[in-house]
Amino acid sequence: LIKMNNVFKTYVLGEVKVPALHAISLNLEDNEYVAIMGPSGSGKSTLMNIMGCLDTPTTGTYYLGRKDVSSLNDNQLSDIRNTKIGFVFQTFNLLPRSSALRNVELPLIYSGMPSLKRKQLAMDVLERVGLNDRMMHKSNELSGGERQRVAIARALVNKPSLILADEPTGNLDSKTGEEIIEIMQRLHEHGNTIILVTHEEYIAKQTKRIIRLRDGVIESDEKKI
Amino acid sequence: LIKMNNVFKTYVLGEVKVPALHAISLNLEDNEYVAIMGPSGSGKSTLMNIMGCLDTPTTGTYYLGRKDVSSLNDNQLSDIRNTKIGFVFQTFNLLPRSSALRNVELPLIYSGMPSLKRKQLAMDVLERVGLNDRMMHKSNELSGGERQRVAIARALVNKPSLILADEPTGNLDSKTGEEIIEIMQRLHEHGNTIILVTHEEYIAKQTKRIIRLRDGVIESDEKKI
Ligand SMILES: Nc1ncnc2c1ncn2[C@@H]1O[C@H](COP(=O)(O)OP(=O)(O)OP(=O)(O)O)[C@@H](O)[C@H]1O
Ligand SMILES: Nc1ncnc2c1ncn2[C@@H]1O[C@H](COP(=O)(O)OP(=O)(O)OP(=O)(O)O)[C@@H](O)[C@H]1O
Ligand SMILES: [Mg+2]
Ligand SMILES: [Mg+2]
Repeated sequence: LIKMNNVFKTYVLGEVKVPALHAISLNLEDNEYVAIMGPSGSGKSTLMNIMGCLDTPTTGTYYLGRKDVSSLNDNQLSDIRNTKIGFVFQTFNLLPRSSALRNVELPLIYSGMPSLKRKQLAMDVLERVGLNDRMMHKSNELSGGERQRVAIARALVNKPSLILADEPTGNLDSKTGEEIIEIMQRLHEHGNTIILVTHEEYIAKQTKRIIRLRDGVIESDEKKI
Repeated sequence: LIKMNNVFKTYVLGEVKVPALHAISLNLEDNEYVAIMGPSGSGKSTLMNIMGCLDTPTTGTYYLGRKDVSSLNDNQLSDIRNTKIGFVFQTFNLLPRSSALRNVELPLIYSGMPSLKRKQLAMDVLERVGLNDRMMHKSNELSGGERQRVAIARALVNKPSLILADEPTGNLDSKTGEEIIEIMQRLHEHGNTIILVTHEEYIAKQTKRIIRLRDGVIESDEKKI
């Protein structure tokens, strides 16, 4: 499903170059359940952004489902991002003055789903993440962990085959965090491919493969038997 | 230092009332080191905002240093917030297009410190949180955990006597998180009062008192001997 070959990502700030990723090569099959770990600033979100077609490598190639992503045009990329990939951002990226419900409906509006059906689907997934009685709150009228769960619900509502979740439990107490990981586990059993950035070892232990980054390189890549 | 008596906080959204805090009474002395824990949505950030003079109770009284906060005017409140309290927000609240250095200088600009001295102080505290080579990055050019550390640095730079940190390690790997807690520990030994919201038991165990919230009420309040 995912094939990266010798990917480099360097940010350029005026005269300064920030080498965020260095010689990253990896292969991920369909239906894998992967944790990405590493110190703050080691390149995890940068790697996730490239995998999620939100950013492009400086050099190197990235194949998603055997298509060379650098050969796709903006419309094709937008379509992949909205229908095939569910992305939970580290900083949520919700519309602050729209309700939780509206935020979760957005991917379904994009895919043209009729209004009654999309409301029902959005409500179902909000209920699954425990936000049944917070649906009408605007996202700036929610707690940090509630916003995080709206971001998770929005990523899942389209039932995307690839789920990229960047520290999805960072703002959650351990019980609520485990409920979220339970949802990820079930999606994995249903055939979805799940990639989680986490800094919690107990979460990484529940996945099937742990990739560790350090200073922009892959330090280790271990599959569970 | 902090005395809350029968504090209630209810948010009003049109016709809906959200009772975020219910009958909260607590006393905190100078130089305490307190953890506040509880499920997502239990009222922790709401409590912190009232303690930090960023919000007011719906009913009940709040004394800070024996002054009734509800009797203070805007200028007095602003002065307390900027010189006596250091607040690390759960969502950082940095200026996205200003550098890490500028963000950390802000409280010192407010207190009228001369430019050379304030740059030095800001650089020192950024170095202490491990951001020595990220000082000139704008905050939207930083990783999640780097932004969190800028928010921490900004809260500490004025050497405030009361530090309120709302989930300061939520976006940090465990090693970086421990370095931050180490800084808090040292400030506590120097006489500062520290209140941390955390959902990590290993962090709460290092404090001297754990207050647990559930559904807007204090469920337990335990001091270490
Ligand atoms: N501006 C607001 N308007 C309406 N309700 C709000 C507002 N801010 C927070 N709430 C509600 O008040 C309750 C308490 O919120 P608070 O942010 O204090 O929770 P918290 O304990 O910090 O949660 P978390 O661990 O998820 O950050 C939540 O259920 C939330 O939905
Ligand atoms: N837009 C940008 N411009 C310049 N440098 C950047 C930019 N975004 C990120 N960086 C730098 O690239 C490095 C990797 O960033 P990245 O966000 O991938 O880290 P991360 O592993 O996700 O960290 P965290 O655990 O703190 O979220 C960081 O050192 C960061 O300062
Ligand atoms: Mg990150
Ligand atoms: Mg909170």
